[in-house]
Amino acid sequence: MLSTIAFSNHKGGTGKTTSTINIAAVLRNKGKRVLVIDLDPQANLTYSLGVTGVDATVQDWLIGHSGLDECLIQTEGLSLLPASVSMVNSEDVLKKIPNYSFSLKNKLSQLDYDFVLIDCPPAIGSLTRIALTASDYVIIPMLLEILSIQGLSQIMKFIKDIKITSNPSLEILGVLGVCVNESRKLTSEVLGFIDFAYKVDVFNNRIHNNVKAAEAPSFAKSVIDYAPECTSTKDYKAVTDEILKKIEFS
Amino acid sequence: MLSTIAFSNHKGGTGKTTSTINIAAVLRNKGKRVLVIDLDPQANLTYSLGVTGVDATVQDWLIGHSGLDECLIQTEGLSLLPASVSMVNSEDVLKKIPNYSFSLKNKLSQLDYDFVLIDCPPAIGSLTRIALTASDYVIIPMLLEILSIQGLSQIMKFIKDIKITSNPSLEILGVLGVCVNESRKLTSEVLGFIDFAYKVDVFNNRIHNNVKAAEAPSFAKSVIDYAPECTSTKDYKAVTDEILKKIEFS
Ligand SMILES: Nc1ncnc2c1ncn2[C@@H]1O[C@H](COP(=O)(O)OP(=O)(O)OP(=O)(O)O)[C@@H](O)[C@H]1O
Ligand SMILES: Nc1ncnc2c1ncn2[C@@H]1O[C@H](COP(=O)(O)OP(=O)(O)OP(=O)(O)O)[C@@H](O)[C@H]1O
Ligand SMILES: [Mg+2]
Ligand SMILES: [Mg+2]
Repeated sequence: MLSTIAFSNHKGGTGKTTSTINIAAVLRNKGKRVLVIDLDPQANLTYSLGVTGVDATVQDWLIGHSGLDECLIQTEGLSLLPASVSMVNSEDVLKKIPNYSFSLKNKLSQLDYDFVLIDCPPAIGSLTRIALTASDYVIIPMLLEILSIQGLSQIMKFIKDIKITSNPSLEILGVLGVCVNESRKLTSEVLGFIDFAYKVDVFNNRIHNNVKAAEAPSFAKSVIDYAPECTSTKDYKAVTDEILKKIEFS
Repeated sequence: MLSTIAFSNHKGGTGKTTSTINIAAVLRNKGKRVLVIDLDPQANLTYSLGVTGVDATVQDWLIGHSGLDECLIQTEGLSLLPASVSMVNSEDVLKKIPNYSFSLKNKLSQLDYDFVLIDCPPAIGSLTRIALTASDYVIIPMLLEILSIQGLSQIMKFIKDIKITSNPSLEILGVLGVCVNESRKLTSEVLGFIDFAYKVDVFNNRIHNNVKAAEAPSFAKSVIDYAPECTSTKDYKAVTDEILKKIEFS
């Protein structure tokens, strides 16, 4: 039973990439077959898995320029469809495909995994559109700060538009607090505001601020593999269990 | 003597917006006439200055759809050319202008300020291209973390391309460390790596992690006005003095 989950937020630096790689690693450790897709020209997810010098990107696969076997990379027990900075031309390139919004959805239907996790760029554009059109669920990672609330507003409008135009069954699994410092007054104020102003679930578990999560990419590993006992690993395990419960009952 | 400075980084959440508003406020307090331009469809800068319900954006002005008087807003002692989420269509809209890369440069030549500060989106696209083409200087705000190094690499390649194709006199004023925690080993490792791997100046002064900087937007003020005695204010004053020295001797 394939579940496709997008990690999306217009706001930059909210833990989209860090959440994609770490939730993927927890699922892998539970024996799930996981494909991660890097849809960001920054290619942080690709880099975090130790992959450099990418010739064939996920965009090349989508436009039919390269076959799956040329693009797909096995790394750290995960399958990866990588990105590279060549994808900064995505607005021009992808829109040439007829019905481009559905390009990823159509291609994914040929694949066989338990979970597909999609890392989105900090932009409301064609890459995020194809990710959300292809997904069963979207998780919105965010810092619990003021400017993040503006980003939440924008991504939720965009999700609403996607549900109307190309994917009525897209479900928001929830807002995921990332890099959280519980002792800040700002943290509880932002949570209270989200509760008051938005009809959206917020994950009970949060990912706390922990330098191990920021160090892991230089070891080309998830923090789950780099520091199995640290707070970030415990946090991501708890969040992944919460995701599995939500999916089970959705 | 007009100095135009872009705050740019492909990486998300690196303090581009926070640096634009706070350095603008410090310059204003020194009696400079400052125009800030929000070139990000997220419109965080616009929001941080208490401006909502924007009808005419900087993009409308650039494409000749609205006059300067319809777009320009006076707020907190600064002039602002605002953004809104309508600018997510910038790739399509701007590229219709002949020689679009020069659109901002040409329009700015009619204006009379001491400083123009441009807040860029976390993207290497048409908005960042017009910003860098119009600027004398670029500052690269970054977190001192691993994934930021990848962003630095990408933005420096892009700056090199801009210098060749549209703005040979563009100068990198420097990399600005933002949200810095000096006690982390990661901080000094990243600084050491930048020093070793890149021919780029790094500001001696850094902006340290301080919750006041994150709280300020909810008061529609710069942190300079919101919390004049806090660490972030002292940091931004020191950085602004460093900018003025660098410009004087460049
Ligand atoms: N729990 C955490 N604790 C400390 N640092 C973290 C944590 N999660 C992520 N980081 C760091 O914060 C920065 C931003 O995280 P990340 O790159 O995952 O965000 P993003 O939303 O994918 O950013 P972008 O919008 O640029 O794609 C990175 O340097 C990352 O290593
Ligand atoms: N010195 C600081 N201390 C603590 N928090 C900070 C500091 N500077 C910025 N922040 C917070 O960090 C987050 C990211 O900052 P900011 O929005 O300025 O980055 P950005 O590079 O403009 O992001 P984007 O790529 O989304 O445009 C914001 O919530 C901001 O309030
Ligand atoms: Mg990312
Ligand atoms: Mg910004």
